[in-house]
Amino acid sequence: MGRIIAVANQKGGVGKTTTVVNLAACLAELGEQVLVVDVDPQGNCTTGLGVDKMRVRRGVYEVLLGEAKLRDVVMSTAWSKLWLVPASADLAGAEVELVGVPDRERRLARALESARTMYSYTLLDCPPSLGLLTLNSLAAADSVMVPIQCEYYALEGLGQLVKTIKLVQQKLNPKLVVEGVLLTMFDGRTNLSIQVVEEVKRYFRGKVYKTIVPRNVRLSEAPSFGLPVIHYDGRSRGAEVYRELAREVVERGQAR
Amino acid sequence: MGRIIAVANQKGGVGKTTTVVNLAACLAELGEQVLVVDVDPQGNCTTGLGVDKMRVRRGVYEVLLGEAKLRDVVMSTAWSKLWLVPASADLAGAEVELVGVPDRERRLARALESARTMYSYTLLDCPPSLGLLTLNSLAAADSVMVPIQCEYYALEGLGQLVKTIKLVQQKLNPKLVVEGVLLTMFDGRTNLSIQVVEEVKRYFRGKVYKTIVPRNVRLSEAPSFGLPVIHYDGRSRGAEVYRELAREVVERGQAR
Ligand SMILES: Nc1ncnc2c1ncn2[C@@H]1O[C@H](COP(=O)(O)OP(=O)(O)OP(=O)(O)O)[C@@H](O)[C@H]1O
Ligand SMILES: Nc1ncnc2c1ncn2[C@@H]1O[C@H](COP(=O)(O)OP(=O)(O)OP(=O)(O)O)[C@@H](O)[C@H]1O
Ligand SMILES: [Mg+2]
Ligand SMILES: [Mg+2]
Repeated sequence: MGRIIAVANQKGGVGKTTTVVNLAACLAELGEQVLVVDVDPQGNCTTGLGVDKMRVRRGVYEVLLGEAKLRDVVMSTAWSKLWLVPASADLAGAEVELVGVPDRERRLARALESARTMYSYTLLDCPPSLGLLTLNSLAAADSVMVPIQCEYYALEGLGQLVKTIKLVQQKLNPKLVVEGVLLTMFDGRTNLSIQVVEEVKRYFRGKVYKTIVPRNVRLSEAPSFGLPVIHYDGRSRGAEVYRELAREVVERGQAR
Repeated sequence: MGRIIAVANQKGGVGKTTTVVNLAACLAELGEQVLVVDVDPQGNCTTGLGVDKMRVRRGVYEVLLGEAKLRDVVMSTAWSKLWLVPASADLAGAEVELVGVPDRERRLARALESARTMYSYTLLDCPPSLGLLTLNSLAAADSVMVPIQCEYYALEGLGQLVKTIKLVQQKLNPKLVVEGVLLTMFDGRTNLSIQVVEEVKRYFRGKVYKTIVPRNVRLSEAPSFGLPVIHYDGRSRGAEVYRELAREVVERGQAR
């Protein structure tokens, strides 16, 4: 059975989209069938995978509102084992439109039921908030991966995030576990980065991936070409690290 | 009369909080009375100004729900002309709690009426979304400052942001203008940064500040000491640049 992993953190700019796009591409390179679901109204994942947003007719919004089934909105990408449910333009309005709708937090979970049999990995890219779109993703997921930037402000929101995950486990999705914590934008030249790494390892004892993503300019350049980093510059440090992460994610899954 | 400036961009991690904390400190250094309002449930501004969140009893949440007046929640900071309305813990729940409440987008605007006579500058730090908290800030503000990171993904959301500002001008706050666009985390060594600067200057013709904030490690270290950068390392490039920005903001205001 396929695994559904939500990539979430309400702190902005910590590398959620970069992780979903690049981890997905590396898992597909390992031969896995992978589905990416862009639950962020900004639609960065959609662009990062080279899909022109002007071509997108239907996506996550239509699935949440029950106007389309999953198979109606899945798009192919330039890579054979990598598929995408894009963020369509209306997604920004979904939170308000779903107010008062019964079972509004579990609409994505129901729609993704069929994904488990078709894809070995489904990755959900969340917006930088703990609102309805992120709740839908946490309710739909088997596990949540938390990217944390090696910066001071990034430590602040961890308490709120952990509280939200516990609430989701109690009320919406008892089987949700923390898949792992991924340290991103590490810069070994600064004491700050080293302090944050130590602090996060203490806070999330045993859950932190061995793979640490360094700051690497190739990772920030690749999206402007609509390419995951392994297809933009396969020999870069950014490409190596996300391949390492993909292997670690596969191994952790088998161990469970 | 005092000016109210919202600092907003739904893209995460672009330097909204860093700009509010440091611009506020530099305006106070120029002798202005400055109020910072932390409208982001993460509460990074509160911490960045050295205020212990455990000490915070009431803040923006209580003002929005009408449980407290502005003068009841303003806190002093370590700097005499710099004041703060902190983000209290309950702020994360405000968006849901205000659903169905009449005039819910203009509650901050009404509460800040009195701020104009007491402070020459009121800066509003927004969360990374276009939800109710950001709408309240745009409805309350005279102008909006948009920090834009010199990265590819940061360009994507500009259309949605401009659309939201136009909607607010039509429905909530006709006098709202774009104060200016601030380019942040510029790294002159990468082509990407240079391309983004050119693109933004084309898109926001005439609205882009001359001051461009470079990537500077002092800016990311200062928050861990609860200090604005001018009080952490006054001779750093980060301190120089935000002093430059403060002078530019004051001059633009006089010109209007
Ligand atoms: N390891 C890295 N090295 C260099 N740049 C990076 C790295 N990871 C991400 N970036 C860049 O940093 C910016 C923020 O990353 P990204 O957009 O993936 O974060 P996010 O958490 O998805 O943001 P948001 O909260 O807005 O959704 C992007 O411009 C991205 O290209
Ligand atoms: N010019 C800069 N140079 C280096 N680091 C910076 C700079 N500006 C901001 N930072 C750091 O980058 C991170 C993101 O900045 P900040 O938190 O101010 O952005 P934000 O837009 O407020 O984020 P959010 O969307 O989560 O509210 C922070 O850790 C901050 O310390
Ligand atoms: Mg993202
Ligand atoms: Mg912020």
